[in-house]
Amino acid sequence: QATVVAVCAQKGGVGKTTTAVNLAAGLAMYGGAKVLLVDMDGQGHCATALQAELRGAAADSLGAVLLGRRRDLQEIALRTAIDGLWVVPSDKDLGATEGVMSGRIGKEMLLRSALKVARTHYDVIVVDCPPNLGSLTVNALVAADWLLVPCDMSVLSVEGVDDIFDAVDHIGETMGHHLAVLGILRTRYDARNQKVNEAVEASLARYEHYVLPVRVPVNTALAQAQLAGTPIFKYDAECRSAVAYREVVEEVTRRAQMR
Amino acid sequence: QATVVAVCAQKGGVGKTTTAVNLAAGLAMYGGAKVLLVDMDGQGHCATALQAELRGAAADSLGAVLLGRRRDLQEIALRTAIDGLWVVPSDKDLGATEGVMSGRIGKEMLLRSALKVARTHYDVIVVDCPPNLGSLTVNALVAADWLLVPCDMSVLSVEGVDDIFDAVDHIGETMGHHLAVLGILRTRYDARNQKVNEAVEASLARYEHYVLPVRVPVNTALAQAQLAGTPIFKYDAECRSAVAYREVVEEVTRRAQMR
Ligand SMILES: Nc1ncnc2c1ncn2[C@@H]1O[C@H](COP(=O)(O)OP(=O)(O)OP(=O)(O)O)[C@@H](O)[C@H]1O
Ligand SMILES: Nc1ncnc2c1ncn2[C@@H]1O[C@H](COP(=O)(O)OP(=O)(O)OP(=O)(O)O)[C@@H](O)[C@H]1O
Ligand SMILES: [Mg+2]
Ligand SMILES: [Mg+2]
Repeated sequence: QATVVAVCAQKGGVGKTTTAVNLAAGLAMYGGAKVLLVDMDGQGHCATALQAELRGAAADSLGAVLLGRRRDLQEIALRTAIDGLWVVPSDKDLGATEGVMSGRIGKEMLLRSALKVARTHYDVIVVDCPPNLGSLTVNALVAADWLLVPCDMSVLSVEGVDDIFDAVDHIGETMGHHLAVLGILRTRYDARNQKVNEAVEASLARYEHYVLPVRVPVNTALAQAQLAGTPIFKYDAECRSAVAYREVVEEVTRRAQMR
Repeated sequence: QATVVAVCAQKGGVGKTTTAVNLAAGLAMYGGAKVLLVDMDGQGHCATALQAELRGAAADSLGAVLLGRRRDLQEIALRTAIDGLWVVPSDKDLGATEGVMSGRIGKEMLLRSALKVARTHYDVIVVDCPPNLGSLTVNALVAADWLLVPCDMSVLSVEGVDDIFDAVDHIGETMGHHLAVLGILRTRYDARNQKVNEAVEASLARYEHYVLPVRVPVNTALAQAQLAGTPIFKYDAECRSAVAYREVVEEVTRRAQMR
């Protein structure tokens, strides 16, 4: 059975996609795992960030699978040039699909049932989420075993962390699904911003053991890798953010007791 | 009649709130205008970024006004310590309200009618939007005369610009509401990121005359000002981003033919 990790944050632009893509690629490249990356964000940025690696074209849309026209998410997964990494791209109509989903019985379980078979064929499934706590994110949380919360070093990002923890508690109470929090990943860390860093660290202190020891530094190589359509490890394996994301892969593997 | 400017971008974290707050404050402080800042994003970050300036507490929630329990948005506007600047904070339940709104006749016009009276009391109304093209953003577009699109210097942000232009066209065709595009504002500009900057500028070339001449540089003072809960002009009036946002105020005033 695969371990499912949802990468969520209500705040926009904190590095959800950057983390989901590089975590999935790193687990395949360094962990030897068979990994499925699922993009539940209608922006479709997982595919953009892995543009150069994708092979083939999707047989149908993610929306079609979520609405039950196809039973198994694997049917629309794309192979990549990276051994062990497969991607389910999102589709631009996911926003409209969300409206249709809201009328379905068990509307929060659609992704979870679409992954039922896939879970027996992969070691890890990583799910990228949109910047909100709407039904696509709820579907990801209900399908997941673990939650990883990227948070950049800003007061606006820290504020949203409480909301996602509340959502996890709420899903536990109302749906009986007990997702574990893998951790909070500090992104865009710049040692020079002392004043704001101190305020953020002080706010995160209440989540102490959840805050991952590794911080992803501000590093332009990440945006350059996205321009090239490849993970940071293939773009510049020794840059500071590649080193950090390798540590993220190790820390996630340890905390989620993978293999 | 007030000029209404919606600040929208589907991409998260590109500086919508930072721009909406500093544009609204700048129009009041330097343009001598009476300005209402409306926060249509459930994250509520306009209030966070102006925490130190807000006076008094909201009589009711934005959701209550949108759903018609109160007729006029001014009833819940908060005064600030900045002469001429008033703020309608969002509320955490805006996400749930969005669900209720979708069942209402004229669901896209709720903000527009809530602003009907306010438009006769202000010179400018600035609306901050969430990172999606859902019904709260559509409400902002239908209520607005002008659209300002922040876009940071990354391939992922540029990709979403097409979608917002499509949404504007769609609103024109289906609702007969012809919103004008004020422009695209480049944010987080860092001259050192030559490779990505060139790619972004090449992608934006098709929007040529829409791209505002001023670029907002990467500047940690903006996050520091948000930590202090005050606009950049009060935090550090001579820093690079304060200079840039003063130019944004001038450019917006010129393009939207304000007084
Ligand atoms: N550590 C970092 N250093 C520098 N830039 C970064 C870093 N992490 C992410 N970025 C850049 O910041 C931007 C936002 O990152 P990303 O798109 O991954 O965030 P997101 O949370 O997925 O956004 P959204 O809320 O729109 O889904 C991207 O342009 C990305 O290249
Ligand atoms: N020019 C800039 N230089 C440095 N940091 C910036 C700049 N503009 C914005 N920021 C920071 O980037 C983060 C994102 O900005 P902001 O929250 O305004 O974006 P947003 O588009 O409103 O995000 P969301 O999609 O979550 O609503 C904030 O922490 C802000 O302080
Ligand atoms: Mg993303
Ligand atoms: Mg915002």
